[in-house]
Amino acid sequence: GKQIAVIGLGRFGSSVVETLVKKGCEILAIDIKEENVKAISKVATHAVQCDASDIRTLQELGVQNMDVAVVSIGEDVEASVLIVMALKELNVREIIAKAVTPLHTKILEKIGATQVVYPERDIAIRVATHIVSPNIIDSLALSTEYCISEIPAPRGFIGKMLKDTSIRSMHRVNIIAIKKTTTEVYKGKTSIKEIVNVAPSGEDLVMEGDVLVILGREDDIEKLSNLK
Amino acid sequence: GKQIAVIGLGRFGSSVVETLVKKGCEILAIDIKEENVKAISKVATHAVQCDASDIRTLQELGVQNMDVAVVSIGEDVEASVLIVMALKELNVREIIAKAVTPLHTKILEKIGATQVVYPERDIAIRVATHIVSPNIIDSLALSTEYCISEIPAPRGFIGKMLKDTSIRSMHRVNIIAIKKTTTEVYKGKTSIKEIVNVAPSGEDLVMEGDVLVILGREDDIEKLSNLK
Ligand SMILES: Nc1ncnc2c1ncn2[C@@H]1O[C@H](COP(=O)(O)OP(=O)(O)OP(=O)(O)O)[C@@H](O)[C@H]1O
Ligand SMILES: Nc1ncnc2c1ncn2[C@@H]1O[C@H](COP(=O)(O)OP(=O)(O)OP(=O)(O)O)[C@@H](O)[C@H]1O
Repeated sequence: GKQIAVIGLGRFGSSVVETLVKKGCEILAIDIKEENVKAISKVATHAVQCDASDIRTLQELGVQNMDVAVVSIGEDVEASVLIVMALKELNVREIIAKAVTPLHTKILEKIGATQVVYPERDIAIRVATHIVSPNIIDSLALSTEYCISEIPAPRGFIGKMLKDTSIRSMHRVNIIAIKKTTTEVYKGKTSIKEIVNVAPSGEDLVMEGDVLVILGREDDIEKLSNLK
Repeated sequence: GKQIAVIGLGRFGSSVVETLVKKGCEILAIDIKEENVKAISKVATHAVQCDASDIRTLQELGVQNMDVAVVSIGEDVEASVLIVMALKELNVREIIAKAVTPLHTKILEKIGATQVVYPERDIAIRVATHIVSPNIIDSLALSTEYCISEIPAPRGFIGKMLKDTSIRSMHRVNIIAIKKTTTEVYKGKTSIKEIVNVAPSGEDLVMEGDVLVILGREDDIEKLSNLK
């Protein structure tokens, strides 16, 4: 398995450690504050208190042997930059760094981070997109124009067979899959089951509550999702 | 257009304001600190300095007429909870609140937030997934078992026609689209163009650099992405 170091155990760093441990990875968790090291030690394979901006400290910890290092330091931009530079010098192949401003993002990319993440911005974009397009449940962008989106079946489709919805000819999107939700009540307990039809045919009937998984241009998907 | 209030102008709140303004929305931006209000005033339609946990202040600002309110206050969990409760009392239909711990998430849901986001955790999960499955470029989860993912064309597929890859019979995934990247050099300038083939046929040839957009069970996609 990969050898992974996570430096900086704030909310983001700790979440990265927890998720990786759940996935069965061995983690070296590093923070300058003792209480953060203590808090993560129940979860991480190894937890060490030290100043990670000192390259000799990183060498003593064997960080040069790591496949991946995640640097999650926000407030102290200088420290985050020094640490990424030290990791680059130690030839750590994959350096994932968290940025807290657009300028911080550019600097980290320039000095050798192989991937820069900016959580607050990425999720802010997702929230803003949801506010503006509330009928688009989720999306995967394939390119600047095409994406795959999940939308609730438009009202006008309900009760129709797929081949009678003109989804491709008129609405210009391809239907990839249909998600149906079935609610079962058994001995007073309600269980919700999602069934994904991954090979939809023209004869399939669109029902209330169905979610259509469609592929098309972003603006065509937007129009279809806003259909009354 | 929707009337939107964003309360709390830290990194997340400011990014939400900036993205919504870019999308053409009118925003009322609120923060208790004057410098944050000043910083956002170049961007937001209206920017007001006040303590948003006072329901009468929110009423004076007309927040009860808003369609959506975004509450982005992290450090002061009590303030974030009070503000969500005030918004609920004012009958704001959509209340999106940012949480900073799993417990905070539960509390916000219980007291009336219609959507709770936890940016550090969501992006930490994405980063951890990328570390563990580096050959999965991006994914859209359709259900607990099925997802749509983008993977680089496995080496063994290159030079083959789709119908000769056994992608469905042996690898158990459906190919939804193929992304090809073309690099053009014109007058010394290199431009990269992404072409999405949204109707792949059995006769299509898989080439070096292609990205396959596939639909299948998560574990089958994982196996295919790790094929040598
Ligand atoms: N030189 C350093 N060496 C090791 N750890 C450090 C160093 N400087 C800061 N840290 C640690 O990094 C962690 C994250 O830093 P900080 O809280 O500034 O980032 P943040 O981006 O605001 O965090 P969050 O992930 O909570 O959003 C803190 O726990 C801090 O103790
Ligand atoms: N009662 C309040 N009324 C209005 N604004 C407030 C109130 N309490 C805090 N704020 C503002 O909310 C903003 C965000 O708060 P804070 O920095 O605690 O959250 P955060 O989650 O750490 O932020 P970030 O989005 O940067 O991660 C701050 O700018 C702060 O001034």
